[in-house]
Amino acid sequence: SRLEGSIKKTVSENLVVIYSKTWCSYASEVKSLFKRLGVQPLVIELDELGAQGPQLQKMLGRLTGQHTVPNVFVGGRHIGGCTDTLKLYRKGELAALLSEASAK
Amino acid sequence: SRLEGSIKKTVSENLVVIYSKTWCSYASEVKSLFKRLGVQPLVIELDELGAQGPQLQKMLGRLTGQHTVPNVFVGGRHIGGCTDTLKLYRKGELAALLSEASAK
Ligand SMILES: N[C@@H](CCC(=O)N[C@@H](CS)C(=O)NCC(=O)O)C(=O)O
Ligand SMILES: N[C@@H](CCC(=O)N[C@@H](CS)C(=O)NCC(=O)O)C(=O)O
Ligand code: FES
Repeated sequence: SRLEGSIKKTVSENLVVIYSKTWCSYASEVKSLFKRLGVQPLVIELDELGAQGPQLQKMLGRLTGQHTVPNVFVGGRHIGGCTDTLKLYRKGELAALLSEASAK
Repeated sequence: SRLEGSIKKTVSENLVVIYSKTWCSYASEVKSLFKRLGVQPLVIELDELGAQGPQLQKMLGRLTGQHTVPNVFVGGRHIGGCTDTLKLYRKGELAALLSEASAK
């Protein structure tokens, strides 16, 4: 579908993509984590897209198995939500993913 | 007002009151914190109250200066949001507040 295609294009063309909601503190945490790492993520605020927001969230759920926000992609790869991202960061794996993806 | 009166009554009559939203992970964190402490908080889900939800949230903002959720009261005292509650917990002050308030 067009929606699925646009998501795949977005996550493949941007080092870090965060599907987010403006009011959500978990989303704020991942946004500031990447900023601290010197990365400017592409942030898509699902609550600012009118009717398209819920549609996007539903399609993301279908594509990734994750129906919640924040929904985080690095180098085109789905890495998960806030907890997953922080876990990778603490293990040192996030930095590795970022450098590997930015080298491509 | 009636709304202000009902909030004051609610927080004075219940050891722990959490104004929450069902989808919010910060709210989930404080709810499970109190459960781990053996306390059964009174949880008011603002997103399940129809039009009254935003009204309550606004009045809480006026009364406490805090416009966000979760909004946490212990022993009738406003203690803050998720971050504030966790801070008090780590300092050991939350347990003290709880025992002091439950002794009354
Ligand atoms: N463990 C997940 C929790 C994700 C979660 O529950 N997100 C909430 C917001 S904090 C959510 O998406 N709720 C449903 C919604 O907003 O549509 C994470 O770390 O990201
Ligand atoms: N630092 C605060 C953050 C509170 C916050 O930003 N809460 C968000 C949800 S996570 C909120 O209330 N957003 C506006 C809304 O939902 O009406 C805390 O620890 O509780
Ligand atoms: S909405 Fe509160 S943490 Fe996401």
